[in-house]
Amino acid sequence: EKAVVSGIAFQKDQTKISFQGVKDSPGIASSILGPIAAEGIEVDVIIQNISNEGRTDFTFTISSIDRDVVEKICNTQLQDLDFNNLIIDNNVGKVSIVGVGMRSHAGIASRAFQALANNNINISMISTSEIKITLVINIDDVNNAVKVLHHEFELDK
Amino acid sequence: EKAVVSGIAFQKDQTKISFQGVKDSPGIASSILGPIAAEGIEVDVIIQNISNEGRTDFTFTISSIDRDVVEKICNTQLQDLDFNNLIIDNNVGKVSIVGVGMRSHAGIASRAFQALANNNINISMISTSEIKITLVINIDDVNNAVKVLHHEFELDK
Ligand SMILES: C[C@@H](O)[C@H](N)C(=O)O
Ligand SMILES: C[C@@H](O)[C@H](N)C(=O)O
Repeated sequence: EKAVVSGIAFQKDQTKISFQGVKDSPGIASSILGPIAAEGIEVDVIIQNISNEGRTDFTFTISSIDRDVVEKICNTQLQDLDFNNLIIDNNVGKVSIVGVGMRSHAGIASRAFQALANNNINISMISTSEIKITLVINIDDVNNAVKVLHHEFELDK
Repeated sequence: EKAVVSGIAFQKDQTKISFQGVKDSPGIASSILGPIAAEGIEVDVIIQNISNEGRTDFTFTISSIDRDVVEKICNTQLQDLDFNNLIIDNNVGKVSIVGVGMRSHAGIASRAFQALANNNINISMISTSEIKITLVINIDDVNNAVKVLHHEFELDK
């Protein structure tokens, strides 16, 4: 599968919610997302990495419009959840490299990471699929990141 | 966008590589993936969550066939990388809920998480996109997870 980058998408109106240090046991992910889903909130990226000493971070992004509703759920229905720290951050932007065959080419992801590094843009979260590499970055870096990635993948021709 | 689950995909031949405690600064993601991409290794899921006290975990999955080559890269080209712990785990399976509109419906993800929880299947890693919810789980749980998710999304009719 030859990788072909077809475009760079971005969003600037995102809020990141992270429950840090949740227990890594069955039912935790559903207990966090359940009340949010019940409100019909659109959740974008969901990321959870492997646990360390039985705990892990469960992070997701929502549209900033939904921040107040979700914050209220966190402080009411989720107040009894066992976690170390809750982070709610509005300074979140997202850039995605869209194409086909993205997965089979670590080269595409590696080029994207390198191009951002050369421009001193830090990557806060990473999530990939066959058609997309999604990077959560600081909202102030979004414009520059889009330019850098357009250039790297020669989409500005 | 109405969410429609069209199928459940799974893979059992995956190996998980996790650099725990890497510095959260520009260039780190590229320095890890660069040497692996240079060998033409196909990398599947890449996951990185937000950092905690300036460090985070960078995790990815590869096909188990490539384990030895990647392990050698970790022990040679990546030996000078600043990290706390390297995990290489073969007991890794992957199930994906495939469809359209997945992102806009936290309900789909929440139902999947709940169904797995009800069957005592623990979720080790989570990565989502519009067309797919990818869950990394223990290889021993893959068969049961596929059955449970087929039933939950009425794909077994
Ligand atoms: C942390 C959370 O994902 C947990 N492992 C679960 O299965 O729900
Ligand atoms: C950890 C790694 O992703 C780092 N933040 C980078 O931008 O490369």
